[in-house]
Formats: sequence, C-alpha cells, structure tokens
Amino acid sequence: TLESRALTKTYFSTDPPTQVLGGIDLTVREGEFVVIMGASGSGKSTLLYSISGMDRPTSGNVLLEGRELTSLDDAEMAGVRLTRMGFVFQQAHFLSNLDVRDNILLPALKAAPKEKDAAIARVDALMERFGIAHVKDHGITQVSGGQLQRASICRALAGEPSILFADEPTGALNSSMSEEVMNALTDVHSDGTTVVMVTHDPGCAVRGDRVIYLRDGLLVDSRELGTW
Amino acid sequence: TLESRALTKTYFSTDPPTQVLGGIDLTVREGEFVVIMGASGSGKSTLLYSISGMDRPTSGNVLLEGRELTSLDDAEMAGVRLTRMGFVFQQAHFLSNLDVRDNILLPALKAAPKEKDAAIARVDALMERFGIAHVKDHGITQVSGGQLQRASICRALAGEPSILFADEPTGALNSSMSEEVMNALTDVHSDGTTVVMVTHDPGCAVRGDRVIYLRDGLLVDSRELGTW
Ligand SMILES: Nc1ncnc2c1ncn2[C@@H]1O[C@H](COP(=O)(O)OP(=O)(O)OP(=O)(O)O)[C@@H](O)[C@H]1O
Ligand SMILES: Nc1ncnc2c1ncn2[C@@H]1O[C@H](COP(=O)(O)OP(=O)(O)OP(=O)(O)O)[C@@H](O)[C@H]1O
Ligand SMILES: [Mg+2]
Ligand SMILES: [Mg+2]
Repeated sequence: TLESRALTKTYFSTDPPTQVLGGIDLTVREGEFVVIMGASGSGKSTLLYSISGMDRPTSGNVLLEGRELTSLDDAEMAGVRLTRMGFVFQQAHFLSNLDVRDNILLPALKAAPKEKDAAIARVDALMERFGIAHVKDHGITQVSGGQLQRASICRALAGEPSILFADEPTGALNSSMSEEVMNALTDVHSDGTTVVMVTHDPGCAVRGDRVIYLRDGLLVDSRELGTW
Repeated sequence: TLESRALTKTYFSTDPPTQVLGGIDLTVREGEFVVIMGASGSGKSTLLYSISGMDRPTSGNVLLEGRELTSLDDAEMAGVRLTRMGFVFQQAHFLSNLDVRDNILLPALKAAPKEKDAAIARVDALMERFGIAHVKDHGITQVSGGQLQRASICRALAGEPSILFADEPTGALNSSMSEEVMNALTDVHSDGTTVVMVTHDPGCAVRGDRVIYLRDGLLVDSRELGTW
C-alpha cells in the first residue's frame, strides 16, 4: 500500500513561490490500478514525483507499506526506487551517450546485478513487443518521438517493478500503439503490479480500477470503475 | 508554394545507414492546411525537417515559391526559417537559462528587431490565450508538460510566420486545450498562413484541407477533406 497524508508541495524556486499541491490524502492499495486525471498544470506530475520519492514533499507524509518514505535519506530513497519502482516520465530522460538498448537495460541491471541474463532476455522481449528492436543500436537521440516513448515504457517494465508510475505513457502514440502500451500495463497489473498512471485520454483511463481527479492541486473526486 | 521533388533522407550515423524517406513528391499550395499522418517511425518528423530546411535531404529538391532551398547555405537557410517559418517541435527545444516569456519572444524579436513593441504585445496576447501568462516568469524547466507544449505553440506563432510547421502540437494536452490549439491553427490558417501539421489524432486531422499518409518513408495516399 502506498499512502500520502496531508501531502503538500510548494516550489520556492519562483518568486513568489508556487503552491502546487494542497493537502493530499491518497491511498493506493497493493495491486491497484489508479488513474490520475486533471487539467494541464493541476499538479499531476508533481503528485507522481512526490509519492514516488522522485521529489520531496514540502509537508505531509508518504508511506510505502507502512514505512515512511519521507524520512529516508537520498541514498535509501534511491535504493527503494531502483528495486521497487518503475517510472515512465512525461518527457523521456535518457543518457544521450548510450544506445537505446543500453538505456533500457541500465536500471534493470543495477537493480539486479546478479541476474544479468534474465534482465537482457526481458529487455529484448520488451523491445520486440513494442516494435523497437530494429532501432536498439541507434543512439537514443536517433529515434522517433514514439519510439522514444516506447523505449521509456520498456525501461520502466524491464526491472519488473512492484509499483509502476506512468506519466502520460501514450501521448506520442497513435491508437494502435497506445492500445499495445495499455495492454502491457494491463498485463503487469494482472500479474500483481501496482500501477499509478496519469493520462488525459479517457480511452486509457478506462483500463484502471479507479480514477482520481486533481484540480488546482487538490483531489476533488475519486470514482471506482466497475469491472465487466 | 512549398514543393519537394524526389526527396530522400538516409541517416548515415547508424551502421548500417537508416533509409528513412524514399522518393517523396509533395506540393503544399500557398495557404493550404496539410496534415501528415502515419505510424510511429514512418518518417513524419523527418519529412517535416527536410521540407522546412531544418535538415538537409540526402537527395532530391525542396523549393519554396520556386526558389531552391536545398541550394542555400546554412546562414541563408537560417534566415528563411527565421523570417518565414514557425516550428512546433515534437519534443520542445528551449533555452534552459531563459524564462518562459523570453524563450517565446526570442525568435520573434530576432526576425523583426525593429518591431519590438508589436512582438511583445503579440506574445503577451498569445500567452493569455493559451493560459500560460501566469507562468511567464518561471524558468522554462519549471512548468508542466502541457504548459511547455503551449509555450512551444506560442513561440511558433509569435513571429507571424507565412508557413507554420507543427509536429504533434496536441500530444500533451487534454481535449479542451487541444481544441484551443486547433482553433488557433485554424485562425492563422484563415488569415492565409500555410500550415503543415503532423498528428496521430483524427480529431485534429479533420481540421485540415488535405491529409497525406506516410508508410515506411513513402507517401501512400492523399485525401482532400471537403469543407462543410
Ligand atoms: N538521427 C537519426 N539517425 C538514425 N535514424 C533516425 C534518426 N532520427 C530518426 N531516425 C529513424 O528514422 C525513422 C523515422 O523517424 P521519424 O522521427 O521521422 O518518425 P515519425 O514518423 O515522426 O515517428 P513518431 O510518430 O514516432 O514521431 C525511425 O525509424 C527512426 O528510428
Ligand atoms: N520546478 C518548478 N518550479 C515552479 N513551478 C513548477 C515547477 N514544476 C512545475 N511547476 C508548476 O506546478 C504546476 C503543476 O505542474 P505539474 O507538472 O504537476 O502539472 P500537470 O498536472 O502534470 O500538468 P500537465 O498535464 O501539463 O503535464 C504548474 O502550474 C507548473 O507551472
Ligand atoms: Mg504533467
Ligand atoms: Mg515524429
């Protein structure tokens, strides 16, 4: 279970400071597929960063299985993220000196250095599934926008995380490739992975167990989606 | 009129080289709104870069109003782009040391240094229209994904280009903000601007005069959209 209590986030880098998140109480049950929606600028990415330990909240608590993430130091937090979490960023962050395949492999190898062959096999299978195997040797700056986004998804799934955070994973993709991505998220979810996904696409949102809505940095609604 | 004849593009940076565009013959009439669609990796961004002078074709010609763009040197080509073209990139490229407003202003000021006040007024009006005026003083790295995309659109429109190239301008935006962007493109088009837009969203494509389809680097179809 991933939980936030009275979570706030203010950026002090601007003048005046930018208050982005008011007090957010959120509980993500183990194995749940939660979708976050809301207008551009409402705080969705900021919320994702705050509950995944990518960024420190300004106040409030974040707990993972009862353990206070907010009290870990940077190294401990990085360890939790590496071994337990996968992250698909809204704007892909990669290492520009590495090719596509090594970029995807890197976190999976770091998380499980003794299981190198298994990680390589998983990455190759993921690249096949998402149709980017033919560009695996390209530099990461030598691929199309949609190929980059698919590489981002492969990297997040490669380490078999127990929690997957996905920030607009289908933005650069047409409907058939979006479908493929959503099928992969649905598959890992059926295997027990917790998924927290930001999307503005209702067609993707409908794959979740529950949709929560952000407006001006506050949770304003939460709706269970029935299973068919 | 913007025209390509037997345009090809091969990237020699990979081994083996990547042939992306086969021979492309394309005519974009002055004032036309052409939409380019096709699968991820089919060559849409590459085509846009090749016909806008952002990148040099491997072979073939590109002509703007009968003038050979492909024979201009880099400085002349940069001059044409600055004064005649606006470009919305698929992944926003900005100057990270400048704030949002200055990033948007910069090309408009460079294109028309004697008309500073007019450019500033246009930029401020554009930021208001797209709801990013409240973040104009943020660093360009201190905004949300959708705000960044809207800044990209403002920058492309700020210089009142005669040709606007837009590569997936609505990818990071929900339906209401996408609508706002498409309205702005439709408006400049009614004012006589030529628009060449890549999209994978049929809802956006339908705003064009004509849709052309790329598959594996070749133009495979072209359809006129009737006006209602
Ligand atoms: N600098 C480069 N070097 C080598 N290959 C490249 C380079 N840039 C792009 N490519 C390859 O060229 C092909 C077409 O890329 P392009 O970016 O034009 O596709 P696209 O149609 O815009 O796709 P998307 O919808 O994903 O944005 C892809 O297979 C890509 O991997
Ligand atoms: N580093 C920062 N410094 C100051 N303000 C920031 C910073 N990062 C984001 N913001 C602001 O915080 C607000 C929320 O940003 P966030 O990225 O969380 O929005 P979002 O809901 O993900 O939007 P989008 O749908 O456009 O991606 C925005 O108004 C943005 O300008
Ligand atoms: Mg965001
Ligand atoms: Mg592209």
